[in-house]
Amino acid sequence: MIRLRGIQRRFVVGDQSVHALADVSLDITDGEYVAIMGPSGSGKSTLLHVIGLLDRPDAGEYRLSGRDVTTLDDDGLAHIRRSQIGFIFQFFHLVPRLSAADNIALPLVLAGIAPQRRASVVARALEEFGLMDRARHRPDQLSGGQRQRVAIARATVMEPAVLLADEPTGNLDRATGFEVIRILEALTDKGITLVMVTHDPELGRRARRQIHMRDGRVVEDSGRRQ
Amino acid sequence: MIRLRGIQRRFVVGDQSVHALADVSLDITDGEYVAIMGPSGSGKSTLLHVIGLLDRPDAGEYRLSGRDVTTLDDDGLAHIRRSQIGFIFQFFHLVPRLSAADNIALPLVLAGIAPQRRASVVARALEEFGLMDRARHRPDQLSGGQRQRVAIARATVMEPAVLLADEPTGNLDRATGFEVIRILEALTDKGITLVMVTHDPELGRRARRQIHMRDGRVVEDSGRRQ
Ligand SMILES: Nc1ncnc2c1ncn2[C@@H]1O[C@H](COP(=O)(O)OP(=O)(O)OP(=O)(O)O)[C@@H](O)[C@H]1O
Ligand SMILES: Nc1ncnc2c1ncn2[C@@H]1O[C@H](COP(=O)(O)OP(=O)(O)OP(=O)(O)O)[C@@H](O)[C@H]1O
Ligand SMILES: [Mg+2]
Ligand SMILES: [Mg+2]
Repeated sequence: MIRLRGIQRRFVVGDQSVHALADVSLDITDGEYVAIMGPSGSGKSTLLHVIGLLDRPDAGEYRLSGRDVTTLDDDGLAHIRRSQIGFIFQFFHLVPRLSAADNIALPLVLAGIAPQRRASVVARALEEFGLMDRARHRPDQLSGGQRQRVAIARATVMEPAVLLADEPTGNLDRATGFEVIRILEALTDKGITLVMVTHDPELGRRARRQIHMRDGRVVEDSGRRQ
Repeated sequence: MIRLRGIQRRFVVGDQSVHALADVSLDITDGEYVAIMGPSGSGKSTLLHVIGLLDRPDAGEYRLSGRDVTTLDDDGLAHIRRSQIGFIFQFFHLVPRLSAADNIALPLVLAGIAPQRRASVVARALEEFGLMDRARHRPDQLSGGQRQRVAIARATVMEPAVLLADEPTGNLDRATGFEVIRILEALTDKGITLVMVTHDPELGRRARRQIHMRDGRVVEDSGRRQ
């Protein structure tokens, strides 16, 4: 379903060139549960953004469900993102002026879900993530871990085919973190593909497959068939 | 050195009142190394902000080095913060338009340190935190863990008497996280008071004293003398 070949992503700062991704090739099949790990700065977030169609590679090929997505224009990418991909950002990117409930509702609004159905779906998400008495709080009125949970609820509320999670428990205590991971793993039982970046080796071990990165490359892959 | 008695901090959202801190009393002596732990939303960041003079309690008393700081005006608080307190924020609060090097230099500029001395202090901090080839990058050109390290470098560059760290390793891999913790702990050898909020029980155990919070209260304190 996710097929990357020779992916390169470079950034230029001043006269310095950073190879955030250097020749990454990868296959992730439908419904797979993959952990991506590696040192700070090794390219994990960049890889997740390329997979999530939020960033275009400078070279290489990316086929999503058999389709070459590198040839799509911005509208084409936005359409696929909205219908197939849920993204949990490392730093959440919540809408500052919207309440927790309205942030979670956003994908439902964009999908044209009717208000009554939206309200019940959002209520269920708030309950699942322990946010029921924070529904009206805006992000700046929430703790770090509460914001993280709003970001996770927003990304999962449409049960997307592909769920990309960048450090989803980085701001959560152990117990809350495990509750969240159980919710995400329950989605894989429904056939959702889950790709999780994590610094926590204990969380990484729970995935069926572990990919390790260093300096923009995949240096280890427990699921590689070669 | 840090003496809190009956500290209350309430937030009002709509018609709901949140008791972020409910009757917190605490003594932290000079040079102590304390970990603050507890579930998401339990009041850890709020407590750290009150201690760091970034937030005023609604009730209760706070003496810092014997002085009642609740009676100070904003300028008075700013003066003490700048001269005595280093704060590592849960979400960093770096200046978007400044490079990593200039973000780290900020406390030195505010303290009137001469440019030549500043440059050597900043160079040493960049090296210590593995950021030498990211000196010119702005925050949006850095990975999550790189931003976190810039925030830590900025807070420690003046070797403040009190260092307050809110989840300083939340975005760091294990190895980088331990390097950072070793740097922070080395500061306690110089007599600096270190108060660290952490979700990582393994990091919490390294502190000489562990304080646990729940629902805005201190529910456990391994260092309490009563
Ligand atoms: N916009 C940018 N401009 C320049 N360099 C960038 C940019 N974004 C990322 N980088 C660099 O690319 C490298 C990979 O960044 P990335 O955010 O993917 O790392 P990461 O593995 O997610 O790290 P972390 O674990 O710290 O979050 C880093 O060294 C970073 O400095
Ligand atoms: N500005 C605010 N307005 C309203 N409520 C707030 C505000 N700031 C914090 N709160 C609430 O106060 C409580 C404590 O927040 P705090 O940020 O101190 O928690 P925390 O222990 O740091 O949590 P985390 O581990 O998730 O970072 C939370 O329930 C939060 O929703
Ligand atoms: Mg990252
Ligand atoms: Mg917090």
